[in-house]
Amino acid sequence: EGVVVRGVSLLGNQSKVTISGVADRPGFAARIFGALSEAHIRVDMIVQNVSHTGVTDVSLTLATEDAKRAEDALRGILQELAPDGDSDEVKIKIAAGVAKLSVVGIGMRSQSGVASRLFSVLAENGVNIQMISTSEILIAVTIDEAEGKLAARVVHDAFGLALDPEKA
Amino acid sequence: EGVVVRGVSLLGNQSKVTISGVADRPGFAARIFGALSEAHIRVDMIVQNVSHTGVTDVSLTLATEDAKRAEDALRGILQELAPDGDSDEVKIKIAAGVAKLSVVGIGMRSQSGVASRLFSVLAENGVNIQMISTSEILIAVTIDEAEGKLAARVVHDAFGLALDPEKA
Ligand SMILES: C[C@@H](O)[C@H](N)C(=O)O
Ligand SMILES: C[C@@H](O)[C@H](N)C(=O)O
Repeated sequence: EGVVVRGVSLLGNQSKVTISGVADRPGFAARIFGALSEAHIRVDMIVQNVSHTGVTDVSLTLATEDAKRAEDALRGILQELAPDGDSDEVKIKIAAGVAKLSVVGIGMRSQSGVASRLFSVLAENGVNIQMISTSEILIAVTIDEAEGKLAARVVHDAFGLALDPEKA
Repeated sequence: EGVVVRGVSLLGNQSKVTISGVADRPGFAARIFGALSEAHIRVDMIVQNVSHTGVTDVSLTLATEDAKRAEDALRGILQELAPDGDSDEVKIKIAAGVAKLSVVGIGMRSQSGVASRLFSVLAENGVNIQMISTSEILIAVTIDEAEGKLAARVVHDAFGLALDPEKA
């Protein structure tokens, strides 16, 4: 299918921050990232899936050393993110020990082939996929950092590639 | 922060397919994309957020003309995706009329600034953000296709850019 996979990289020392119960109406994603931007917090991945019953989760990954500052910036606005503007239903959850594994390629528009191979290799090695975020040239997954080295090795082998540890 | 936003593109005629209730254990993402790959279905975005109570949603976008074939490929394996391997809790939902708006840049690692501006511009114009998927060089959101032209115009203006309608 003309896909060329060019590299695999692993970014460690990440934490994932998930805000659940965010109102699925205009303005709420802006509020979250406005607060983070004002606090000068560098964010890596942002993932949001579709909503159920008018609310959804918004997750982001960042360096674990910045997680506390991100939490402080977000705690202040949590209640505003609820559909009624004032609920205890909006929660924030932070988990350290996350690694991001990225497969970079070109021509990955018909991604199901590369994605399916990547996900199969991880599955065969017992590595759970926590989050998935893709673009035309990149498939990124977050996994448990404890499985990071194993995952990077088996994916590198599966695609016959050189491993390129990403400098965080 | 050294970020350069280089272009905005809009991809129309997309549908989003969401499989909900997928077991959050190794092998399930592989099963989904294996089935799609075997049916030669071209997938654009893949988005998966963290799980709650051991299950999560896996969403993908693709050309609306391919949505029916994707649904057929997935219906056959739905029950296998449940935590107990045999449940009626796994559902598939397909919605047409989706557009993907992408902002391409370099140096977007500290993405909260660009993301916050993109999300604010959309919010100010009443455009709801359905899904978000990012990488270091790209922030992609899915929105209602009916708001696609408006969204592309206001984002292009906000970043002072030339609009580049992506050829699907
Ligand atoms: C959930 C959040 O992304 C919301 N849909 C918004 O547009 O801001
Ligand atoms: C939900 C799905 O991604 C699962 N965690 C897997 O690894 O296959």
